[in-house]
Amino acid sequence: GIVSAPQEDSLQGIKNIVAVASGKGGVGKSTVAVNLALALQQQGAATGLMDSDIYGPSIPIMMGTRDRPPGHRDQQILPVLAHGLKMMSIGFVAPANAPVIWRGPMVHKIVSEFLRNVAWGDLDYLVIDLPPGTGDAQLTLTQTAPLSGAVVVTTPQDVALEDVNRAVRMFEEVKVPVLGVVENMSFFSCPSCGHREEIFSHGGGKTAALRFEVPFLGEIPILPDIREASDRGLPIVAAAPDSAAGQA
Amino acid sequence: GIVSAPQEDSLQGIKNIVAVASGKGGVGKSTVAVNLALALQQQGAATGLMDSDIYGPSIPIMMGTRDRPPGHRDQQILPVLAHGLKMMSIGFVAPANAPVIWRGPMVHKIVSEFLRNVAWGDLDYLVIDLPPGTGDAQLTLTQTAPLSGAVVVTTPQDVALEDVNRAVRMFEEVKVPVLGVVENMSFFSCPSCGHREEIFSHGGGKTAALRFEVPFLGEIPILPDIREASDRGLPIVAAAPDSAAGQA
Ligand SMILES: Nc1ncnc2c1ncn2[C@@H]1O[C@H](COP(=O)(O)OP(=O)(O)O)[C@@H](O)[C@H]1O
Ligand SMILES: Nc1ncnc2c1ncn2[C@@H]1O[C@H](COP(=O)(O)OP(=O)(O)O)[C@@H](O)[C@H]1O
Ligand SMILES: [Zn+2]
Repeated sequence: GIVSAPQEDSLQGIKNIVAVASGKGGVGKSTVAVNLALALQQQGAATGLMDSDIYGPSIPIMMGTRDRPPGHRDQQILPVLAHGLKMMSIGFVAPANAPVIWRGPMVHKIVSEFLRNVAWGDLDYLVIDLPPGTGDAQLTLTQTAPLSGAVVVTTPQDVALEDVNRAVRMFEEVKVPVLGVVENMSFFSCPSCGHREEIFSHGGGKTAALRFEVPFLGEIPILPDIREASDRGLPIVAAAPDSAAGQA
Repeated sequence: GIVSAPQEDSLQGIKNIVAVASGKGGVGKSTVAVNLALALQQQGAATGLMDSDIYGPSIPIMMGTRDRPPGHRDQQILPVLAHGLKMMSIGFVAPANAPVIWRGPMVHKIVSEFLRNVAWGDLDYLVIDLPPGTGDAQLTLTQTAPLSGAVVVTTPQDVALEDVNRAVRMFEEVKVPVLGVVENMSFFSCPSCGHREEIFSHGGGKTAALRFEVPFLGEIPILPDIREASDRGLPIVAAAPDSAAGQA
């Protein structure tokens, strides 16, 4: 549930806020966040998706919604609507070919704006795509947004275990329940001969879940379709996020 | 060359400082940084490798040098020596199983310490593995370290173009020459049947180099050997970094 507090005006209609995190970048965290939000929406839940990665917003590209400046009404920002989701991302606001390097305090302000000043309305779930990694920005966000739970995304290799550890510890520190670990890019099956290659190793996500005593939500294999879908902005719903949807 | 300034004591013996950057995480930036440093050292250059990623230091693991606390002498930190390189990383200092979330100003102090207070000695090259992405931390580092040049690492997909754009723009803004773009995970050849799969698309790195008018340094295919080497800490030198070594 949500810790209720008087200043959380635009969050009051939201039943559950789920953060999607990763210990490091490039593991498919945004992909899983998009898939989770879509899976929940397809199960009939009113769902929102907030991109809190101010430096590298990928949600607008993945959802095929570039160049859609959000509207305003009664001093609130209106979320962008696509594929049945209400969304917000700096990618909708800042022009794509004027790359900006925001300084720290500005980033915090923008995220605060997205949480408190976007007309989210009544939602069963708001999925927050955290910035990749477990640094200052992530910690601040977990402390400012009332999170119901968090999903940690990882790739299978040994070196990723420490990253999962850091992410799980961060959520423990701020008392946010870890709903589980998703192992993405779990293996590759050659479309030509069926040979299975564990390009990035295999099983590290499951090992991490057991070791850090959190649920294992499942594996997503390396599928060129997923990358093509992200590139084209036509999201596909991959298998494992259904289990995350079940947990949330 | 290096902009000489009186306070840069421990950097004075260094001829070239090359930063390895990425617009987003997980593209293999640390892998390329390690490979570039090793390639330079194998060509006979006295080379150092500095891990400036305080939140997710991967250099100690990739170089097989965990649990090697650096020594001190005359109030300077001594770099850790391995595979012919002088190295520094927070991973050598902070215990592996006590994940710490450093707050912003502390990160800046640590990086400053690594630059100014490590006994680097006389080096032909110091390779700096920047944190992934193009945020506040990266911009600050490019402004505090006198960089001779930067290499940008990317993966091939369309969505990565914007990330390369941001990285190139950042270096232009601080007047650091971009030595070129490396396209990592460029394609996968099935070891069983030879089928070539462009898992993460192909050619985006080359497109980016042409579009942003910087040299294209080459492609590195997806090789399970690379991932295994990183996991085991026995670095292998991949092909493309030789061209980066040539440029530097
Ligand atoms: N299971 C998968 N198979 C193939 N490509 C994937 C898979 N998961 C993610 N990708 C691709 O990898 C890239 C990085 O994914 P992304 O979700 O942006 O990672 P992160 O948010 O962790 O940085 C994207 O191009 C995405 O489409
Ligand atoms: N060309 C490649 N083929 C296979 N695995 C790779 C390749 N490049 C990097 N990797 C693996 O991908 C993971 C991420 O690489 P890393 O260098 O840590 O990325 P970054 O520094 O950009 O986050 C590591 O496990 C690494 O061994
Ligand atoms: Zn095959």
